[in-house]
Amino acid sequence: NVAHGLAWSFYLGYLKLVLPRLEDSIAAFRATHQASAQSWGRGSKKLLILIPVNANISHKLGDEDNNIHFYDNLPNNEIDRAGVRGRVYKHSVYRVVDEDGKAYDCVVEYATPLLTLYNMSQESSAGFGESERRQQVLLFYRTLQDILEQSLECRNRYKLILLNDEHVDDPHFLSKAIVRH
Amino acid sequence: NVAHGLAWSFYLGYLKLVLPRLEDSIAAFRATHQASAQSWGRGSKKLLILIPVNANISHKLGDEDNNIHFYDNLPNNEIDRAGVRGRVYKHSVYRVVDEDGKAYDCVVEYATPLLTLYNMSQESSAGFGESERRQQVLLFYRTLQDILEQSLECRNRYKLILLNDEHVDDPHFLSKAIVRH
Ligand SMILES: Nc1nc(=O)c2ncn([C@@H]3O[C@@H]4COP(=O)(O)O[C@H]5[C@@H](O)[C@H](n6cnc7c(N)ncnc76)O[C@@H]5COP(=O)(O)O[C@@H]3[C@@H]4O)c2[nH]1
Repeated sequence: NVAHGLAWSFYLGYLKLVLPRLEDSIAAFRATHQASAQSWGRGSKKLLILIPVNANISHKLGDEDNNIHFYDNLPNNEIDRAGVRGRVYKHSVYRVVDEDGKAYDCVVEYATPLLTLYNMSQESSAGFGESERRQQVLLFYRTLQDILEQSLECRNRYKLILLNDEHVDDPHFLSKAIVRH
Repeated sequence: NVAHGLAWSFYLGYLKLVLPRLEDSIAAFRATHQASAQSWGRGSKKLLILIPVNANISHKLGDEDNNIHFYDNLPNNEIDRAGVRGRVYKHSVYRVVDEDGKAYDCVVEYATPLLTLYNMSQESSAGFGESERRQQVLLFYRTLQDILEQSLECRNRYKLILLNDEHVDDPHFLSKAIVRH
């Protein structure tokens, strides 16, 4: 079950490492980005993790919804990992505008393992078709939820945002989903 | 089968992205590290990927074998990925000395997904025990071999080094294995 392993990999190889450092990174960022004080107040100090059920992931959130603007990156975290010295872990900060024009600053990204699920469903030799992909995304979501709820390192430091594909024709679907959280 | 998904993830989310750029990164590195001209000649322009069957991965190769010295990192590759702007992909260059004292410069690292296999085998809720781990490492190795042999992007740009655990008491086991390749 591919999704099970990818959820564990996402937790053990990423969230468990970066979530404990997130609050400090945001504090350092706010110290050097005074202009964002008000919108952080409205925003979130958690890592917002987007999980679209169709695994259709964009590399640039601003391309998906023009109410979302890349603001800047959090400071880099460098960690020695498996022979790579100072491997860099970073997150991007986005300013999201709601329908009344209020700005919210938040740290948001897609769950990268969904790219693997998407690409595997396109490669015939991977043994995994488009029809199974949606099931695997939901299994990834449920498994990740269970793991994170048991994790002391990650508690209260993240929010999983499951994105249905019913309103994909709404140009502000993504910003609304983020603001709702 | 966790190993199957991790091998595909390692290919689709990492090797397929970084191996096509490796030759250019090494050329840029050699231009700024003139002192390494001779040892690169003896060394390798491929990414050497270490796969220990016991999944026992160290974060610093120099700690494993004092004939291995961290030299420097290749230039960073920055790629926009799933909402993270300019996610950094980098590799470390090591100088490896053989038993006659000759130096070889090479780009070498452990296969990161083995850390996930190792950590999963330690977490009781992951449903995966120490006895299955070795089997999963070998399945990871075979699956990765098959995928890479079919890949045009990766052809001739990597070398998989399977490390048995019989000679772990030899302090120069790792450097000898690397030099052999
Ligand atoms: N050596 C090495 N250097 C890298 O830069 C790197 N980037 C990825 N990988 C390995 O390739 C595979 C595919 O990566 P993907 O990004 O889909 O999943 C990643 C991704 O969803 C998340 N993650 C890890 N590092 C980062 C990061 N820096 N930024 C965002 N997400 C990350 O956590 C998962 C597991 O990571 P690793 O367990 O380190 O191994 C990965 C994985 O086996 C790497 N391996």
